[in-house]
Amino acid sequence: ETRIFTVANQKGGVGKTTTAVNLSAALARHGARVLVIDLDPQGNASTALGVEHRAETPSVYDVIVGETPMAEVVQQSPEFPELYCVPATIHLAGAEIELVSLVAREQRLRSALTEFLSTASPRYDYVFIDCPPSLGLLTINAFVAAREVLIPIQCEYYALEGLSQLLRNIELIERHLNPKLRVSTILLTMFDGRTNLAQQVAQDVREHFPAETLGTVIPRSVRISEAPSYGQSVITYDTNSPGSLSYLEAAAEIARRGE
Amino acid sequence: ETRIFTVANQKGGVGKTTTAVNLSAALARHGARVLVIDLDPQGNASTALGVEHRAETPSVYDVIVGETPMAEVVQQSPEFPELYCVPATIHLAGAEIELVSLVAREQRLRSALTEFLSTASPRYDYVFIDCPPSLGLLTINAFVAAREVLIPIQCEYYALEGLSQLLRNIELIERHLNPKLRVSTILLTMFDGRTNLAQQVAQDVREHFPAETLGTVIPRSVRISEAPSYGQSVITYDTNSPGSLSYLEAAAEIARRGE
Ligand SMILES: Nc1ncnc2c1ncn2[C@@H]1O[C@H](COP(=O)(O)OP(=O)(O)OP(=O)(O)O)[C@@H](O)[C@H]1O
Ligand SMILES: Nc1ncnc2c1ncn2[C@@H]1O[C@H](COP(=O)(O)OP(=O)(O)OP(=O)(O)O)[C@@H](O)[C@H]1O
Ligand SMILES: [Mg+2]
Ligand SMILES: [Mg+2]
Repeated sequence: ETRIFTVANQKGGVGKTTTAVNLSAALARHGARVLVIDLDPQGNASTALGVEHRAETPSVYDVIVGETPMAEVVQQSPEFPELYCVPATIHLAGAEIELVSLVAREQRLRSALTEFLSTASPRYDYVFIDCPPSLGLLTINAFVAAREVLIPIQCEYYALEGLSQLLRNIELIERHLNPKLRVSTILLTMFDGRTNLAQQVAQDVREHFPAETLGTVIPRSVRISEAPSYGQSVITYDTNSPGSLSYLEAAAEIARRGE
Repeated sequence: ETRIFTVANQKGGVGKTTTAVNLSAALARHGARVLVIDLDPQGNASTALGVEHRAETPSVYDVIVGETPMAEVVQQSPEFPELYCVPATIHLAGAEIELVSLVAREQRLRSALTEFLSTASPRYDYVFIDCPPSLGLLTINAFVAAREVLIPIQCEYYALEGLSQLLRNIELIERHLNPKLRVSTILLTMFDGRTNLAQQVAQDVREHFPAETLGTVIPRSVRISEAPSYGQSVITYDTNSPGSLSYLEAAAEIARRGE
């Protein structure tokens, strides 16, 4: 069965996009068929995957606010033959307010994705939905469409402040809109082992979420932050760098957990 | 006249909170009377300023969704005698949806702030409004209430992607809701001089916005990210660290520009 992840955390700049892009690339490198859905109006994931997303490009906006079938907007990423992306364009910026008054406003992504996956051939192994840094209707659509939540947590002080709010929101969605949803994976990002702060945050998170927190930790690495300026994942930009190897390891760990 | 800044950028994790808190502390250290309004449901600025913001604490939510006068929720920060804060609590998370159907939904913060400043004695010299990483009704309220916009820009690749969207939104507000609003200040943050990427982004930003971009650049510094875990600004946490000195310099530059 296709594993569908929502990559979410309303705290900004924690590595949601970087994680969605690099885990997807790592899995696709090993032959898995992977789809990334970019739900962030800034379109950072679309940029990092090297796909077209100018204003007139067919995008996820047309799928959730219009009724365009997802198959018509999916693009292949130049990164790997098995890596695909539903891009985000600037139109998505108005989607939250537009969705408020639409019928089935929380489920529009789920219906579009269910239809797409049921007819896709060959089958997709993974879907990663990259969310904006908020808990509005776009992120709610992602929670309703997914089965698993992946929470990137930056090893910084503010990381834990918003976590309980995020978990409460996920519980609400589980109870009212998507009983299958569960927080399956927590990934520690931007870990700088030289600072006490990072070690403390990492320890705190492991103590609170021992089962969900991956053993693999993503280090702070300049190569990771340089890759998107070339329209590449760090996996292709610098395969043997610590940043790339850590995402390859995290992808392997996620794949193993799903068996 | 009181200078009122909105600290905004819908890109997450670029240093909005860190900038609002540390500039305010730097100005207050030199005797200016400063108010920080925390408009982020995560309440990071409230935490960093060491003020109470548990769920039952009177907060900015009561001011903009209820009709509580701002004077009743303002708290003094333990950081400096001249530093005050209107805290954010968890209730703010629902405010965007609640505001949608309220009368004068974009102007509720402006009316509350105008009333507060007109009766405050002594007068406030500066107000900084810390925004969440989105362009929803909370950030719109901040744009309507302010006269100046301060945009922190992280010296990373994605920094420039969302900028044109932000500037377009500010222009819309200026045209329809607040003709006095202008982007007065751009501050480069988390600058790591060892990387080409940071130098390129800084150069790009200065070329596009020569007048607005401050000469002072905020370096990436662990002391800055450690300070909030002690409920302090970096100004009091480690006054002579590069991070603190850069915020003191940036504050002086902003003060000079306003003369
Ligand atoms: N492990 C890492 N090491 C160094 N830099 C990183 C790392 N992970 C992400 N970054 C950089 O940090 C910044 C924030 O990461 P990213 O944009 O992925 O976060 P996000 O959670 O998607 O942000 P937003 O909340 O705006 O959507 C980016 O400039 C990115 O290149
Ligand atoms: N100059 C700096 N050097 C090192 N770390 C920094 C610096 N400025 C901010 N940080 C850290 O980076 C993270 C992001 O900063 P901050 O929370 O201020 O950004 P923000 O734009 O307010 O985020 P959000 O979009 O979630 O509101 C925080 O953990 C903060 O401590
Ligand atoms: Mg992102
Ligand atoms: Mg913030």
